[in-house]
Amino acid sequence: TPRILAIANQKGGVGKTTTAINLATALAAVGEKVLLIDLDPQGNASTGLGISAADRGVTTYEVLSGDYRLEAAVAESDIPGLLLAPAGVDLAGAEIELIDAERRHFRLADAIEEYAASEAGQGVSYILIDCPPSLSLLTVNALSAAHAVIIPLQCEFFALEGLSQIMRTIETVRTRINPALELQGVVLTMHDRRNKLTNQVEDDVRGHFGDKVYTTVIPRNVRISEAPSHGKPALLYDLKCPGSQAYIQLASEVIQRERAR
Amino acid sequence: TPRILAIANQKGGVGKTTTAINLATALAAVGEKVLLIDLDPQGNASTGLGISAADRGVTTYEVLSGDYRLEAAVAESDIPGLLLAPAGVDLAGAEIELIDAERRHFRLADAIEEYAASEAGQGVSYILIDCPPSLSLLTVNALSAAHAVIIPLQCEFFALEGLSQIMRTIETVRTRINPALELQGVVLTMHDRRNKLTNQVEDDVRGHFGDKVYTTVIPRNVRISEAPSHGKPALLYDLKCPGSQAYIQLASEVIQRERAR
Ligand SMILES: Nc1ncnc2c1ncn2[C@@H]1O[C@H](COP(=O)(O)OP(=O)(O)OP(=O)(O)O)[C@@H](O)[C@H]1O
Ligand SMILES: Nc1ncnc2c1ncn2[C@@H]1O[C@H](COP(=O)(O)OP(=O)(O)OP(=O)(O)O)[C@@H](O)[C@H]1O
Ligand SMILES: [Mg+2]
Ligand SMILES: [Mg+2]
Repeated sequence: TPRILAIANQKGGVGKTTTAINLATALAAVGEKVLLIDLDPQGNASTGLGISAADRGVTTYEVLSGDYRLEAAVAESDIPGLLLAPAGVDLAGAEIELIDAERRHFRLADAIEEYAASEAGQGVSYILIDCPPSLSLLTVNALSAAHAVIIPLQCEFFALEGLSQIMRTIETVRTRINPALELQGVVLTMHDRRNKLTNQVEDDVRGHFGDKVYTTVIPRNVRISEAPSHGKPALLYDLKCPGSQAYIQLASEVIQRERAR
Repeated sequence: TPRILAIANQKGGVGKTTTAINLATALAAVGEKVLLIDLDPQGNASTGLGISAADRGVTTYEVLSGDYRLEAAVAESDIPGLLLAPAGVDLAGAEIELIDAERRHFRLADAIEEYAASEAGQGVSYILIDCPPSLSLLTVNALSAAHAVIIPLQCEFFALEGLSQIMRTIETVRTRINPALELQGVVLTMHDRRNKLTNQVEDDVRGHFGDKVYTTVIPRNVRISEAPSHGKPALLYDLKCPGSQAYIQLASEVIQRERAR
């Protein structure tokens, strides 16, 4: 059955979507079969893979609300071995709409379990979930479904301040909802070696979290932020750029950690 | 009575808090009396003004839940003329807790109205509200209370993609809840003239929104991101840096627009 990884951090703009898209692509590039689930009402992971709002059929909103099975939302991307379940803007209303629903924390977990057991889900080895910048029902659904969490951390002060909140939330979900949930790791993003603040944040995080922090850091690299306007992951837009190379390295570190479990 | 400006954008990491802190400080520096309301459970605006989580008494959470009047949450900052109503982490639960509450969209508007009419609220000329990266009840409360919205827009593709969502939300709040709500303007943040993407985004936004976009742009400036780790606005940390100068210029543009109404 697939390994399910949530890409989560309530701090905004830290590189969750960028990590979800490029890590998923790098895993597909080394032969894994990957499903990327876009759980953010902004739908940036869907657009970043070239699937515009107009092209999306069934979205993760209809999956959470119980109207469709996950299989109905899963579409091929332009990348061999990479599937996408796109987001819809109406996801923003899910928190309120599911207030009295049965198993409202497990809607995604149940949908993934059914998909993984179905014909369509055979062969999928990784499921990555891109989360919105909040700790609301959507992120809790992702954490309830996941085996492990990857936390992208921008090398900035406000992002560092928020790390304890996401760590507490992971702990709460582990004790109350999903005892299997682990922290796979923290990945430093938009890392700029020349910047004093970057180095202070890195020292601080490695000091506190030790080898939970990946050796790989993702450098600030303009090619990464240009790629989504072409509807492509950075790996397709510019494979040789420092950002793409870092995500390829991160993928091999993620696989190593999975193998070492 | 005070002019109420919401600083809002559901896209994460676009510079909402940085704009709220530094615009509030710049307005106070030219003699306005300003109250900054932190409505984000992350509490970055509170920390950025030097008020750590441990030092906060009554927070905006207790104001929204009706336990305290806004006056009880308002504290002096280190900056003359700048007051702060700090956020608490429990704000994250407000959406669910207020699901059946009376006037749940107007809790903040009602609290501000009462404060503005009270002894304590006399003389306050501007109220700025820092919003979280979502379009949930907290942001709707800010938009329901506000006379106008300032939208910080990072010069990146995903941020541009999200602009239509916040515009739609403003329109919905205006037609259903708060007919007085206007868009004061869009401010381009983390602007880097040497970066092709920055220039494309700027051309696109100025093309669509014309003079709704402030002439002032906020340059990407490392001094801005260093300031919060010292608990100070950029204007106090390094007044001469390009970022601080841009926020001073933005403040005068905001005042001009207010006068021209
Ligand atoms: N390593 C990098 N170098 C340069 N730009 C980057 C890098 N990583 C991400 N970006 C850019 O920074 C912005 C924020 O990244 P992204 O949207 O992936 O963050 P997020 O955490 O998903 O944001 P949100 O909280 O809104 O979901 C995007 O415009 C993205 O293109
Ligand atoms: N002009 C700038 N130059 C350099 N860094 C900046 C600039 N503006 C903001 N930053 C940094 O970028 C990061 C994101 O900014 P900020 O936290 O203000 O955004 P936000 O929209 O409030 O984020 P959130 O969506 O999480 O509330 C912060 O670490 C901040 O210090
Ligand atoms: Mg994202
Ligand atoms: Mg903020």
